[in-house]
Amino acid sequence: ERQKISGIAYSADEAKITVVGLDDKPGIAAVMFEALAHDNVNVDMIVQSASTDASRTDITFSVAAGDADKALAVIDSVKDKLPYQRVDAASNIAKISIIGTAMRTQAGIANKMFASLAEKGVNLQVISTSEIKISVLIDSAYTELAVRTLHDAFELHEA
Amino acid sequence: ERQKISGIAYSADEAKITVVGLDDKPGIAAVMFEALAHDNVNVDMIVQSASTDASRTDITFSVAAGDADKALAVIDSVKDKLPYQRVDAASNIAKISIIGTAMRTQAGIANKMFASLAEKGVNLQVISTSEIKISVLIDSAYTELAVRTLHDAFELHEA
Ligand SMILES: C[C@@H](O)[C@H](N)C(=O)O
Ligand SMILES: C[C@@H](O)[C@H](N)C(=O)O
Repeated sequence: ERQKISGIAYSADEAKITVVGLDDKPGIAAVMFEALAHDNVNVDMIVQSASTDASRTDITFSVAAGDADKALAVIDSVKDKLPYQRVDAASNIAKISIIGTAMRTQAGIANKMFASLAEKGVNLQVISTSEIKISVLIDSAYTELAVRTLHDAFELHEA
Repeated sequence: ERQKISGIAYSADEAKITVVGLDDKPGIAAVMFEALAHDNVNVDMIVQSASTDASRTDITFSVAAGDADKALAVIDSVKDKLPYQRVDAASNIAKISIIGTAMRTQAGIANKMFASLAEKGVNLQVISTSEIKISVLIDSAYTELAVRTLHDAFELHEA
C-alpha cells in the first residue's frame, strides 16, 4: 500500500478527562455535552470504546489544559442527572496525529505509527481514528521524541 | 456558532470487536495492529479511551461485518504475545457520522447529535471524533431512523 501520510500534527498542552462508570443508556452522552456546551468548554477529542460491563461505560474527552478545571466543575455540577462512579483527569497530555489521504486500511498505517512509538517506550493512553487521521494521547514529556520518531518512520522531512 | 455541518455519512454493515483487559504498556497496540495488517484485515475505526484501572484497558475497532470472523481469528492467534481477558464482538452495527468544517468546539455540535439520537432511543455504543467529523457506532436496526433524525436536526435536505 503506497504510503499516504501527508503530515504529523501535535498539540502539547492538553488535558484528558475520563468520566468512569456512566450508565450505558440513551441520553447520557447528550447530558454531558449539553452541560459542557452550555458553559462554553472547548472540547477537542471525544472517545468512548464499547462498554465491557453490560450496563456501564466510560467517556474520555480532551480539552486545552487551561480548561481542565472548568470542565471538571461542569461535570460535577450535573452529577444528579449524570450518575457516574468517578472522574479521572490528567493535564500533562499531548495529542499527536498522523494525517493522510483516505487510509482505507488503517491497520497497516496504525501498526507503523504504534510500533515506532512503542520502540521509544511511549505509552498510548487514548487512540482515535478517522479515514484521514490517526490520533493518540500521550504523556506530553514525550512530545518532541514522538513527533521526530513519526517523521522518521513515515519519511517526512521537516521543512 | 454558525452551523458548519455539511453532511451525514453512514455504513450499515459493520462489526465491532472489543479486546478487553489488555496491558496498558507500550507495544501492546502495535502487536495487535501488526497482526491485523499482516493478515490484510481492513480495519475502519480504532478507539481506546483512557484506562480506568491503573494497568489495563480495552481497545475497540470496527471492520466490515464480513471480516469479523477473520479479525477474531487473528486476535486469537496472537494471544501469547497479547495477553487479554476476553474479546467481545457484535455484528449488527452501523457507523453514523456527521461531517463538517473545523468543529473547533465539538461540545455544541456533539450535544445536538447525541441529544437528537437519544430522543429516538438510540444508544451510542462507541464514539470517536476528529476536527471535522463525529462518528458513533449504533445498533444497525436504527440506521434509517438515525440518518433521518440527523438530517432533520442539522436541517440538511436530502438530495
Ligand atoms: C454512554 C453513553 O454514550 C450512552 N450509551 C448514550 O447513548 O448516551
Ligand atoms: C493499550 C495500548 O494502547 C498500550 N497503552 C500501548 O501503548 O500499546
